[in-house]
Amino acid sequence: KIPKPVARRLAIYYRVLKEQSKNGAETISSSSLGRMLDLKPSQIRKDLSYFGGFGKRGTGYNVIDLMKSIEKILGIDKRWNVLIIGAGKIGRALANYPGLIQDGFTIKGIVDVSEKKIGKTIDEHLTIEDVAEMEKIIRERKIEIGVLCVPSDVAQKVLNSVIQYGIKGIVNFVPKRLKAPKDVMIEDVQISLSFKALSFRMVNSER
Amino acid sequence: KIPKPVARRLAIYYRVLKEQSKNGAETISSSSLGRMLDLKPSQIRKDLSYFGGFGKRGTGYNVIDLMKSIEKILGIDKRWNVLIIGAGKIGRALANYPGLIQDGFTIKGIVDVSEKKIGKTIDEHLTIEDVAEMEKIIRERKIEIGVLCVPSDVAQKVLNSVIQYGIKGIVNFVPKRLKAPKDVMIEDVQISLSFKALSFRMVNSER
Ligand SMILES: NC(=O)c1ccc[n+]([C@@H]2O[C@H](COP(=O)([O-])OP(=O)(O)OC[C@H]3O[C@@H](n4cnc5c(N)ncnc54)[C@H](O)[C@@H]3O)[C@@H](O)[C@H]2O)c1
Ligand SMILES: NC(=O)c1ccc[n+]([C@@H]2O[C@H](COP(=O)([O-])OP(=O)(O)OC[C@H]3O[C@@H](n4cnc5c(N)ncnc54)[C@H](O)[C@@H]3O)[C@@H](O)[C@H]2O)c1
Repeated sequence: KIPKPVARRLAIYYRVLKEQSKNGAETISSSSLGRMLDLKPSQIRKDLSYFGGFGKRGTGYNVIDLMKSIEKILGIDKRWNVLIIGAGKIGRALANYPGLIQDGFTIKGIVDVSEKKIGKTIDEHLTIEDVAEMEKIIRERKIEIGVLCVPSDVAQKVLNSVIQYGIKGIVNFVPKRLKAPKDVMIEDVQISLSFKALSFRMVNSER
Repeated sequence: KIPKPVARRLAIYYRVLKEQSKNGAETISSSSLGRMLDLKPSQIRKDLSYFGGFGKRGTGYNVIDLMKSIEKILGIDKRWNVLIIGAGKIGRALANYPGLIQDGFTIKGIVDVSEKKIGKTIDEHLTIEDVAEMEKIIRERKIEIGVLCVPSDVAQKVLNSVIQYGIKGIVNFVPKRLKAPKDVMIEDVQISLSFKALSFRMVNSER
């Protein structure tokens, strides 16, 4: 079993591997991966060995093979149907962000409560719909992941109804620890962590 | 010296400590912190011992003392002046987000290139200004951190000018690895990592 911190690093390696493969690289060494990510090559080799990703002496790892293995471990070798709840600034920024679709997360819908927003198009595939239709949308479009982009005061209520309609995975942007049954996974996004990671590096004037 | 992964965990503990302190808790044990964050108490005790954060047997850690120590380590015991570059969806969501100010990151300005946006107010303290004024804003308001919320195709150019005006720390939302001199720290925000962390947990049906 792969520990969560290792999985998080594999997701970071994956982005670099994707870039490398786009630039035509067939192999990559742990030392050049280490240089790009400011990590020790020994840490990278240890992480990759969790699933039998072994480099050949002198040539390194096969980029495509590594990507395929990481996709399977992270569960992104399949498509996930995603619903965004809350078509405000964050919700619409995510709906427009090609990075999610490229990694296997397809935005199948975006809902809101505001009359002014319902009916507005985001792009040719996506129009803001009424949150009252959520149950039907989750069932008909086989939604597996909900993204909470609503104000704090309604977050728990919205989460309760999303769970009631059968969703088991949540990406939560609301800065509040929300309660859910044991079989529902919630992943909290805290953008302020990146700011703290930066201030830590600046006061320690690290690389 | 504290390793980066430990610093990242300290930032996560900090948010829970802040909540606990708001709810009036004076002490907290590593086991209750562990339950809230789904981490092993031994990992928490190890992390906190890096800076001499020791709990007393039976009563645990003093919440305020821990917060003060973590603030110092993460460099959030001081105020950072922040400039947001790009007043689009992400930029405006950050400008409106109280979580940043609470953690010591004060948004001192937000700039854009679009005539339609320049002059629009965000709230009573903040109005979108012209990116052409950036050099003056960075100097007069002693900006230390720049937040890149611009399209990919202009990101490197915008970064070069921000660095030229003396900024040493960047939070980057643009999905591109940007080049900067060694003394400039860039912290990449990848929201899709949270989606991958979720899909990993869902396929491994972890807690
Ligand atoms: N995690 C972070 O680091 C971070 C950063 C910025 C913002 N945020 C949070 O993300 C959330 C969204 O932020 P934003 O800037 O996009 O806010 P916003 O006000 O622009 O958007 C919120 C949207 O939710 C809609 N809404 C309200 N009640 C609803 C309901 N019951 N069902 C469906 N939609 C509903 C509103 O109509 C609005 O369109 C907020 O909770 C904010 O605090 C988090
Ligand atoms: N990291 C992530 O996970 C993630 C998620 C969503 C979006 N994004 C990225 O964040 C960036 C912003 O996204 P958005 O949805 O807010 O886009 P947006 O189009 O809503 O906003 C971009 C803003 O930048 C302004 N701009 C363009 N050139 C400029 C310049 N030279 N100087 C100053 N401002 C300039 C535009 O006028 C616009 O207001 C994009 O690069 C997007 O790919 C990243």
